[in-house]
Amino acid sequence: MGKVIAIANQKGGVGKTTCAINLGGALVELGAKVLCLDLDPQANLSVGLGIDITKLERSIADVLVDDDVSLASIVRSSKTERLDCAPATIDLSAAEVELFTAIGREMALKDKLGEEVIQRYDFVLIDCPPTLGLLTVNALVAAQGVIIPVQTQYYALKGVAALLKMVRTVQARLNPDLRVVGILPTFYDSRTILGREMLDSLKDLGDHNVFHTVIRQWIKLGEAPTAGVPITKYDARSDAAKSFLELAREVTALA
Amino acid sequence: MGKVIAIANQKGGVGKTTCAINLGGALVELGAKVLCLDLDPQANLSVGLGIDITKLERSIADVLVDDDVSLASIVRSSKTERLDCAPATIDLSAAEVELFTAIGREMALKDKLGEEVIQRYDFVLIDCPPTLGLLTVNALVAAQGVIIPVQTQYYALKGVAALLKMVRTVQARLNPDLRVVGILPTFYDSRTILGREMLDSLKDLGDHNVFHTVIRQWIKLGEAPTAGVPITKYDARSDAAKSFLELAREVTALA
Ligand SMILES: Nc1ncnc2c1ncn2[C@@H]1O[C@H](COP(=O)(O)OP(=O)(O)OP(=O)(O)O)[C@@H](O)[C@H]1O
Ligand SMILES: Nc1ncnc2c1ncn2[C@@H]1O[C@H](COP(=O)(O)OP(=O)(O)OP(=O)(O)O)[C@@H](O)[C@H]1O
Ligand SMILES: [Mg+2]
Ligand SMILES: [Mg+2]
Repeated sequence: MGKVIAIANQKGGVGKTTCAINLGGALVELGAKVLCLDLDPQANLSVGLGIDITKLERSIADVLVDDDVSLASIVRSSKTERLDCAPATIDLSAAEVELFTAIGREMALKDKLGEEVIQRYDFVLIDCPPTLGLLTVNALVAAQGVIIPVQTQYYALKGVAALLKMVRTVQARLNPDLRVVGILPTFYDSRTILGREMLDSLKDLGDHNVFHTVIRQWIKLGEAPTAGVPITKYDARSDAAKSFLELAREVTALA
Repeated sequence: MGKVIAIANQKGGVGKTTCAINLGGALVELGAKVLCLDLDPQANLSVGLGIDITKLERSIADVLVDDDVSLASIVRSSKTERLDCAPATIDLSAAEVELFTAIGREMALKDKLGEEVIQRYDFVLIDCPPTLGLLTVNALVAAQGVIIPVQTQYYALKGVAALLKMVRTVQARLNPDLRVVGILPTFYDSRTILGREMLDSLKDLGDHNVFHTVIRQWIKLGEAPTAGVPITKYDARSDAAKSFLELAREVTALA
């Protein structure tokens, strides 16, 4: 049975999409079958996996607001074998507004993420937008775990407490199975005092697991999306690819 | 009469807050009086200007939803002379939800940003959250100009068209005075092919002004917020400070 993991942080630009795509790519290298589900109207995950979102007739927005549209019907294969994508478009913004007044609005994704899809994959990774709104709540309700990428920067650390508070509220009211798989330090630069200080603060935040794997800043991680593939395909021998393989092993052991 | 400029981009982590604080600091160095207004529930601008947001009785959230609370009543001075702040807290998330069903919900900020505040400043800079929601729309309706920071990265370029479309809609329906002051390339690294290619694509995007000033990646820009001051105070002789002074001259000439 596939493990559903949300990748969330309301702070923008911390590497959520980069984590979803490249952890997905690395899990595939370890033999897993993975579905990457795009829950951000920016649709960076879909674009980063090489999907032409201008040609999509249906996307995750339809699945959330239209009972007749199943999740399975919008899943597409990506350029990478065993790595599928449930794509998003900008329509997801309007779907979020429509969901606002729906009954059971926080369960819209969970209702559609049924056995018949989950059992086809070892992991379902959900990429979240940079807000704590209804889309992120839907991801946390549908998931069993959440990975929190946090830039080793001052502003990024400030926001983690608010996210952990929301996770606790979702656990208490909507999804008791939800747990924090780990906090992932990103954009780490060990040469700077700021980087080292922020990494230490991250580890002192509380009793949550902080991954041993630390994602440094690598130019290739910014290049791979232009080719529509994860780093494990773009440059398998790179340090960046090795780091995500290490992360994939940690996640497999923990999940 | 003060110029009101929104700093907006729904893509996360592109340097909106960094631009608001450091452009503000640089304008002050050129002799201007500046108000930085925080319209992001993450409150990074408020924190980056050294405001202790845990001790605030009132913030921008109260101004938006309570007729009795004026903008002037929440303005505080920062550690930097002639650079004031209208702070935010996490309460702004709840205020955005409350605004959703209010009559004239897009004009809530414009109504409160009256003459008596604007005429005390040469510039009012509004920091926006990483979404195209109601808070960003309020900023675009209240402003005469918008500055769009764009990372010279693949995903960041993809989102600019959607933002420019929203700007056109706001101009047509709610604020005919609004115009794009300029697109600001950020995190630029001229040593990489990706950086140079993305900068070229940015310039080809359309007939909008792209600032001559380009903000490169400087560690000190990540350090300055820990001291609660703009880069012009944190390290006045740094390349980062010089770049923002150059930007301030461009903005003063254009505004
Ligand atoms: N470790 C890294 N090294 C270098 N570049 C990176 C790294 N991680 C992400 N990037 C690049 O930085 C930018 C921000 O990352 P990404 O878009 O994954 O963050 P995000 O949290 O998903 O952003 P958003 O909040 O907008 O959804 C992207 O252009 C990405 O290619
Ligand atoms: N040119 C730069 N060089 C180095 N670090 C930078 C630069 N600009 C911003 N930063 C750092 O990168 C991070 C992201 O920048 P910032 O928070 O200003 O972006 P933002 O667009 O306001 O993010 P959000 O979408 O979350 O509001 C911050 O930690 C900031 O200190
Ligand atoms: Mg993303
Ligand atoms: Mg910001």
